[in-house]
Amino acid sequence: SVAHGLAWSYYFGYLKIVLPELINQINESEKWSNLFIGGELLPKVFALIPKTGFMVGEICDDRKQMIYVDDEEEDVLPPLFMERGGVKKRVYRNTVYTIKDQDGREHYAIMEYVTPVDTIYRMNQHREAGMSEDEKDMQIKLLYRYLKEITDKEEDCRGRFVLVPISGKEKHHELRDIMLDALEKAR
Amino acid sequence: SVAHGLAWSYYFGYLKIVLPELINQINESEKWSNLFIGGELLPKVFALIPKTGFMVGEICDDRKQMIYVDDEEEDVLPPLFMERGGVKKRVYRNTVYTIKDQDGREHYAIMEYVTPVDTIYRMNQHREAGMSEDEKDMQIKLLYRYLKEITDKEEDCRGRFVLVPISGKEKHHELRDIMLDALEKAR
Ligand SMILES: Nc1nc(=O)c2ncn([C@@H]3O[C@@H]4COP(=O)(O)O[C@H]5[C@@H](O)[C@H](n6cnc7c(N)ncnc76)O[C@@H]5COP(=O)(O)O[C@@H]3[C@@H]4O)c2[nH]1
Repeated sequence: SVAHGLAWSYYFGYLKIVLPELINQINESEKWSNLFIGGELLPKVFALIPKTGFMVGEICDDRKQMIYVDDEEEDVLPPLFMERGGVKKRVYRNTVYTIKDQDGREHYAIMEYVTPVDTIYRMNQHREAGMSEDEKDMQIKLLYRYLKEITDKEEDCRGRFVLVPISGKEKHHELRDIMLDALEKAR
Repeated sequence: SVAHGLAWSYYFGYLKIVLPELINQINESEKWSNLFIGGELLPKVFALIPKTGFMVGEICDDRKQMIYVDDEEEDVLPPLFMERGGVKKRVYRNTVYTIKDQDGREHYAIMEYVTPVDTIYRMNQHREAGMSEDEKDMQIKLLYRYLKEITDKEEDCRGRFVLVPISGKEKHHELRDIMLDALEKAR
């Protein structure tokens, strides 16, 4: 099925490459290696998977009040360069988000969307790809299930990857609460 | 099917992003904009799809006699930065390969492998993914067919993408001849 291929693709072509190197990328950044040592940054990727399949361009709220990238220079972790299939210096990188709780205290998390969910969303939107609304819902559910299974079992993922299911319709404060909750559970 | 999802993923997550910008990336490089104007570099991506699914790490022959990257600095085209699903400054970039013919004359082509073929190959290698040898062959054939269909029809791909089917077992001089042939046909 579509979801089966996309889940394995995400594992072989991304998680297997990036997760084992995560601590090294963190340690290459002075700001983040300090926060890592202090226990304030977990060496884990929190990956949002929206039920609607809708992947935003940007997670941040623009007024930097709830979830945001504080410093565009420092908060994008140093890149990992790899050659993949003839593409020299292909770049893999993660971004650290700042999450401000209701008391104004700052928390940190490496966050991003589960990219393959965007493929499913667009296949449904694009008539030529021939995927109905019901099939889209089913494939997203399957994608979640397959990824959960793969990342729980595979050595290079365990303890480094947290799937965060969301509706895809959350406002910023709701996303913040979901993330604070996920961070709590992940410690 | 697996191939169906991977083909659309390659289109929505890569070709749709990169191909419309290809001429701009070429023009940002002094070396390559000159060779483009002179008709020696086609603004097309030549994408190898091996029947075995085996994707090499590096296309080059190390003695730089047949297919190689001449200058690691200049031959990797300038990067395209995009934000995708919360990953800030995600990098997309292509590499120009030099292809030396039997008379020692240099030809140029933007080359790489069709990365999703690697997912299929690894699914077959990895027992948990449950893909047999026969299924693998079928999925690679389907991947080729779907990609041919998508890139012939979609506006943002037409004239900018050339699928180059290979066995996956070629020696360097055989790959060179295949590429010289493909370049000829693409003019
Ligand atoms: N968040 C995130 N950051 C990344 O750097 C990244 N790289 C890959 N992926 C996701 O992992 C999976 C496997 O990737 P693969 O390379 O086999 O296929 C990729 C690859 O064939 C092609 N592609 C995408 N980006 C590039 C790129 N920069 N260079 C070459 N090819 C690329 O288009 C496919 C789909 O890409 P995405 O739809 O972005 O999601 C991929 C995919 O779900 C990423 N996800």
